[in-house]
Amino acid sequence: MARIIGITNQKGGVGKTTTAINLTACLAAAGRRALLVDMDPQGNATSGLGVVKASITTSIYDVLLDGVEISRALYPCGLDNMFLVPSTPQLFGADIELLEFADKERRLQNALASIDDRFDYVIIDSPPALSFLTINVLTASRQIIIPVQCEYYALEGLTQLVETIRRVKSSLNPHLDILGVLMTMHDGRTNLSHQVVEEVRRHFGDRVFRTLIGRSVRLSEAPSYGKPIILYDFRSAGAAAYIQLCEEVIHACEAE
Amino acid sequence: MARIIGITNQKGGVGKTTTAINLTACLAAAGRRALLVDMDPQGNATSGLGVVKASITTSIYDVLLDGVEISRALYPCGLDNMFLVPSTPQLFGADIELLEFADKERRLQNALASIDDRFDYVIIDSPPALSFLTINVLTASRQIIIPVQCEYYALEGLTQLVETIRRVKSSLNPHLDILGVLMTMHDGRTNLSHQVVEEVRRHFGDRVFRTLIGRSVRLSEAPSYGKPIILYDFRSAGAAAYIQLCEEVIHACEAE
Ligand SMILES: Nc1ncnc2c1ncn2[C@@H]1O[C@H](COP(=O)(O)OP(=O)(O)OP(=O)(O)O)[C@@H](O)[C@H]1O
Ligand SMILES: Nc1ncnc2c1ncn2[C@@H]1O[C@H](COP(=O)(O)OP(=O)(O)OP(=O)(O)O)[C@@H](O)[C@H]1O
Ligand SMILES: [Mg+2]
Ligand SMILES: [Mg+2]
Repeated sequence: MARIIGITNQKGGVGKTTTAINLTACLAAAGRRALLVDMDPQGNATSGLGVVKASITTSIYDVLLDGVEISRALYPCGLDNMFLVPSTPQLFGADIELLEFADKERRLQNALASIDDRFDYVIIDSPPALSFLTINVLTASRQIIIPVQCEYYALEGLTQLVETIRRVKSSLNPHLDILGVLMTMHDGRTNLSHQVVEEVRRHFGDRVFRTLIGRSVRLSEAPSYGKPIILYDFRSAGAAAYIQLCEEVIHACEAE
Repeated sequence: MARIIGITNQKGGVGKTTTAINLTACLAAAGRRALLVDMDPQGNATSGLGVVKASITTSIYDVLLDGVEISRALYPCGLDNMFLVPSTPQLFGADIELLEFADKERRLQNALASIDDRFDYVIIDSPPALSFLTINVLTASRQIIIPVQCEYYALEGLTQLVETIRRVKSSLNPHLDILGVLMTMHDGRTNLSHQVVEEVRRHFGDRVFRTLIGRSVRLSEAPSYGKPIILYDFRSAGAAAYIQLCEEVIHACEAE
């Protein structure tokens, strides 16, 4: 049974895609069969792995809206054990188009059921919104990772997100839990970073990952080469941070 | 007649709110009557100006969904000549709730018509999505500023955004134009920043503002004090950059 982990936060630019790509890649490098699902119409996880949108014949849009088997939308992405379900700009219309379906919140959950035994981990990247696409991610996931940028605005949306997770848990997905809050773009030289980390630790206690992802230019360069950080620059601080996160996730998910 | 400028980009975390707050504040400091409208359910423009959400009796939600006069939703925010129409979390439901209205794309445009003579500039902050809230911003605005972070992913969404602007221009708002593309969080030390600026200049030519907003910690600290940068740290590089942008905007809008 695959462990399905959604990466969500409606605040924009907090490191959702960067975390989704690099966590999936590290899990694959650690020998787990790992699938990354791009549920963001922007398709940054797709292009960040070098998959050219024009070459995509079956995307997550076809799976959610036309009921195409998700196994027909699996694309290799440069690492053994790792596959991607890509996103295309067609997905921009999905929030409205999903309204017509009786099972509008469960389209992703139902689609993933058919490949549950083929993967150890399914990591899902979300758009920066509390839309039906994000509700689908929350309904399909058993666990959630919340990336939080070490910035003032990042704190503000957390209450709203936690409330939305609570509501999905009580009405659509009783198994849903927060696996952890991940501090991203941490800059040890600024007071702001320290204050935000302290504030988040005060709210979430030990649900905050010990791993802090530091701000690192190599991490933001990697997607322009279509590679996860462990293939772009294995020796960088960004690679070390995501390898450490991966170990924390494996320990939390497999120690049960 | 107020000059209505929307700040939009569906990519998250590119500096929309930071630009909306600081451009409005600089316009007010330059003696223009300036209104900031927060159309993002996250409400970062509202909290970034120190307006406490619990103290808000009338917000943009009441204006858009209940037809309340927008003049009843004007809040002072620490600078003469500057007012804010705040956002509250109720706005998260607006995308779906707006579907029931025949004029669902024009709710903001119609609301702003009643205060057109009270302001010289109306600046509108948008959410990171191509949703009905953003369509309302595009329909209400005569001009658009597109903040683009100096990062790889920032390039990807531009084609989609320009296409959406073109569609709104032909179907809902023939006056709509791109006032300019603003490069944000520029870091002169990285190749990536230079490459992205070059790429954007190649696409947009002289529609790219000469002002580059450099990455500056003071800019990200200011919202935690509820102040625009010119009140938080007038001598900072961030303040100088937004003052320069303000001059470019005044020159472009008032030289006509
Ligand atoms: N630790 C880091 N250090 C430096 N840059 C980073 C780091 N993590 C992410 N970035 C860069 O910051 C930007 C925002 O990150 P990313 O796109 O992953 O966020 P997101 O939450 O997925 O954004 P969106 O809300 O638009 O989906 C990207 O350009 C990315 O390359
Ligand atoms: N020039 C800058 N230098 C340093 N930090 C900046 C700069 N501009 C913005 N920031 C910080 O980067 C983060 C993202 O900026 P901001 O929230 O304005 O982007 P946004 O596009 O409005 O995000 P969203 O898509 O969530 O609405 C914020 O924490 C902000 O304080
Ligand atoms: Mg993303
Ligand atoms: Mg914003």
